[in-house]
Amino acid sequence: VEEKVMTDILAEELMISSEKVAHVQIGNPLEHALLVLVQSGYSAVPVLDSSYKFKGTIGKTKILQSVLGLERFEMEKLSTKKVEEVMNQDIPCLNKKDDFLTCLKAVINYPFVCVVDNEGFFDGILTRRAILKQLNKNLHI
Amino acid sequence: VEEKVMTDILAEELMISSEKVAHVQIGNPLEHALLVLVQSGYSAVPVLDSSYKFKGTIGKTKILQSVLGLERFEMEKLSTKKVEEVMNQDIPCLNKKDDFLTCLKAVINYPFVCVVDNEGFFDGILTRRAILKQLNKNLHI
Ligand SMILES: Nc1ncnc2c1ncn2[C@@H]1O[C@@H]2COP(=O)(O)O[C@H]3[C@@H](O)[C@H](n4cnc5c(N)ncnc54)O[C@@H]3COP(=O)(O)O[C@H]2[C@H]1O
Ligand SMILES: Nc1ncnc2c1ncn2[C@@H]1O[C@@H]2COP(=O)(O)O[C@H]3[C@@H](O)[C@H](n4cnc5c(N)ncnc54)O[C@@H]3COP(=O)(O)O[C@H]2[C@H]1O
Repeated sequence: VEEKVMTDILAEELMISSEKVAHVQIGNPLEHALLVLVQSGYSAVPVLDSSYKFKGTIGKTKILQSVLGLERFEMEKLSTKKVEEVMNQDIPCLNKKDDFLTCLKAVINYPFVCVVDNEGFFDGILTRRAILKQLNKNLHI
Repeated sequence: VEEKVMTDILAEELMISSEKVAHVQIGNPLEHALLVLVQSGYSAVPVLDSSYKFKGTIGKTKILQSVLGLERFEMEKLSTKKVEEVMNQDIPCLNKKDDFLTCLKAVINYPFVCVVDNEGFFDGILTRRAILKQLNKNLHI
């Protein structure tokens, strides 16, 4: 098993860089966020502010839970509610220089983790798929 | 690296067994399926028939895409559309005796894979989290 190779890999080599990441802006209404999620097909995406700083993540579950009434999904409420009201802010982040094992541990409980620089600017996302592909490459048994 | 330990692990040791897996029935209307998904919080779950045979998977994305009209999400259509109209049937399955590497390869492109016996009965699901936790345990560098 090529352990040395794996420990040399950094987050920045495995991450999907920011320009390829679908995201929403913190001020957007939930209606726009849900449209981005349904059209892109992603279950959750990062939330950024207007200067591209990382703010949180938002997913279909939280959006739909926020409009689930006693009788039906009250979709009309999506145009008045904002992303910042339902986004998830307690997600761990990575730095692009973090090593492979740090990345692996980060994605155990999260399908993706945001890679953020020291000033909070969004660099990209590190996905479980990227970690699993790398592990599959390195584990020749 | 404890490779021998990893290669001895089978799908049945890592899977979430069927009684703990949220699922929907093939004949259910999409309205019920979406409710199960939003209330459980899962982005997708297995679809079974009345004899608990595995039929496919269904997720929020496909359900919402199927009712996205030009102007709005046409949620009223969810009560007439059925699970079998939008479920995903081309997903690979595993057998409970499949080894660790087979499981790892299976979850590279799927957040979870269904474990099914020779007659097509549903045994459980193998998730990316279970694979990542095992890898984290075994990779002491
Ligand atoms: N358009 C597509 N083409 C091919 N495969 C697709 C796909 N959309 C989803 N998948 C597959 O489904 C997995 C789960 O996607 P999900 O949207 O739930 O969860 C995704 C999504 O929330 C987020 N994500 C991934 N790529 C993204 C991107 N370019 N922009 C924004 N978010 C992204 O990271 C999570 C984990 O992604 P990961 O790649 O590990 O795992 C993905 C990937 O294996
Ligand atoms: N109630 C909860 N408690 C704690 N953590 C939670 C959670 N719901 C979701 N998560 C976390 O979020 C990940 C993605 O969940 P998702 O629902 O998109 O995607 C899930 C879902 O589609 C399915 N799944 C997992 N457990 C399930 C269950 N008991 N019944 C039905 N489907 C399940 O397998 C996918 C991958 O699951 P995995 O565990 O690898 O990864 C999960 C887990 O790390």
